[in-house]
Amino acid sequence: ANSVIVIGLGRFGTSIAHTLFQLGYDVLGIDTDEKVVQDNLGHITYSVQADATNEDTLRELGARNFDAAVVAVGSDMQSSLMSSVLLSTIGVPLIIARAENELHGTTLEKIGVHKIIYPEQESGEELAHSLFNENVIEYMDLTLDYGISKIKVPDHLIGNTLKDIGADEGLYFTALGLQGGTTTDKGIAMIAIKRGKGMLLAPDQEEELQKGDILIVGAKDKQLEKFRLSAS
Amino acid sequence: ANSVIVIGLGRFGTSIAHTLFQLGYDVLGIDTDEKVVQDNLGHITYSVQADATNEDTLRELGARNFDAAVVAVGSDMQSSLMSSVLLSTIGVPLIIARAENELHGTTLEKIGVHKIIYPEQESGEELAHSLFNENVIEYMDLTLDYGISKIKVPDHLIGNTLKDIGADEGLYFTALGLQGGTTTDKGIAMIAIKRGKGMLLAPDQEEELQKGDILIVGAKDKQLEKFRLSAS
Ligand SMILES: Nc1ncnc2c1ncn2[C@@H]1O[C@H](COP(=O)(O)OP(=O)(O)OP(=O)(O)O)[C@@H](O)[C@H]1O
Ligand SMILES: Nc1ncnc2c1ncn2[C@@H]1O[C@H](COP(=O)(O)OP(=O)(O)OP(=O)(O)O)[C@@H](O)[C@H]1O
Repeated sequence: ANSVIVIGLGRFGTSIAHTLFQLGYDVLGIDTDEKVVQDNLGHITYSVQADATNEDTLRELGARNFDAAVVAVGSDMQSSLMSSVLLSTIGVPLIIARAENELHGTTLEKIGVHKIIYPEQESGEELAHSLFNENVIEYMDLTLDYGISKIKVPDHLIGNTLKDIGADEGLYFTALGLQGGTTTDKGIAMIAIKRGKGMLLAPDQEEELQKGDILIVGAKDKQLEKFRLSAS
Repeated sequence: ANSVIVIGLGRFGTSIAHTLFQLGYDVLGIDTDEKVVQDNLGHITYSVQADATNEDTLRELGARNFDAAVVAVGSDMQSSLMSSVLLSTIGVPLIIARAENELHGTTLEKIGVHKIIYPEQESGEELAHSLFNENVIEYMDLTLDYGISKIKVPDHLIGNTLKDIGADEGLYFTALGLQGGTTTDKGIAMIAIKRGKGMLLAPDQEEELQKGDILIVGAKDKQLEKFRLSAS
């Protein structure tokens, strides 16, 4: 899979388009709004001012040869539906569209859209799960009670080394590897420290936490709670 | 933490409010729009028609006693800013607000909002990472182009050892640790394999991938793409 058309370069469309481009895909962004098209130049492969509800335009842009299309038009439901029908007619193999509400979503499915996204609803659910964990920027569960968290370094841990705060040895990983892993009893695994634009993967014990650090930590839920709460 | 006020019951606000309620929190939802207030009755603890930019109203509703507040008003930036200032003045300990754009977000931070959410941008990035791959269950970005992905093991990799598929040595982590980390050039880091209810952390090179495995992989975006695409 190599190329994607993104129709509608609002916040949702722009964010998909830029991320896809950074992932190495060829991205053609289409929007009727000239300013928005200008803003995207250089951030994606091609940024074109055009009306995606015009079949000739889509065909001339080579829509038929793209691997996927994302219809990121939100509030203009008519444009969203029309572009989706055209993409389906033209034969783009994978069409994803965002929907304003369930009726819009159901309609999109009926006209051949393969996957429907509800951006606001999805971020709302996500936020609800991390609401009271303010230092926890993100959480990925691995098992029922073990997960990887992205945590802002708690103020009072700044200046401490990993050894001080009881994070496991960098060797932790290797030791685990040699034993074939499966240990969630060893405490906090400091997987990485994101600092500025860079990242320290498996930092060693002498590493000192600095202001602004973002910690990528693997730990059992209870250990994580202790770590964060001892952290606050 | 037990109770949350959600101001603005659009799609984002409604989704946070309902999810929080389902998670066991007490949720007070406030909106000026009567229909929206009606729709939420029964789905959250209290649903009230009120203007959140009115300080007396917020005080009468007991805002002071809530553990957190989410300002989910989006396009009405003035309402968003005013409610946020009031919540801060009233003393709600944790205030989270959604922002329409960076300027809005920066302004919210300046007036005391603790955490800013950009729903559309966040769903856009998330979608980009799983667009072509039903296999990517979840993605956590660490830096601009390096992230951790939770991936269903691709069928044709089953039976291969980590060595076969080019995942880095278990020693990868230690080597990095000794060098002080910052390497994102070494390829795919197989951080863990989730298998059944258990988890292998830093599995060694001889580990054979099995059907049903879920791989926790650290990699630069382009390497991840190659890994997954070679996978399909
Ligand atoms: N027919 C069309 N062809 C191309 N682009 C279109 C068409 N109709 C709308 N757009 C573009 O789609 C973009 C997104 O439109 P929308 O009205 O959904 O904005 P939005 O809801 O603010 O988006 P977001 O929430 O992603 O910021 C706009 O930039 C708009 O110009
Ligand atoms: N001062 C206010 N007090 C209470 N509710 C308000 C106030 N101002 C706006 N709202 C409500 O906030 C809700 C969200 O408003 P907004 O204009 O952001 O809609 P939206 O952008 O479509 O939201 P979403 O994207 O979450 O669906 C609306 O239901 C609106 O009635």
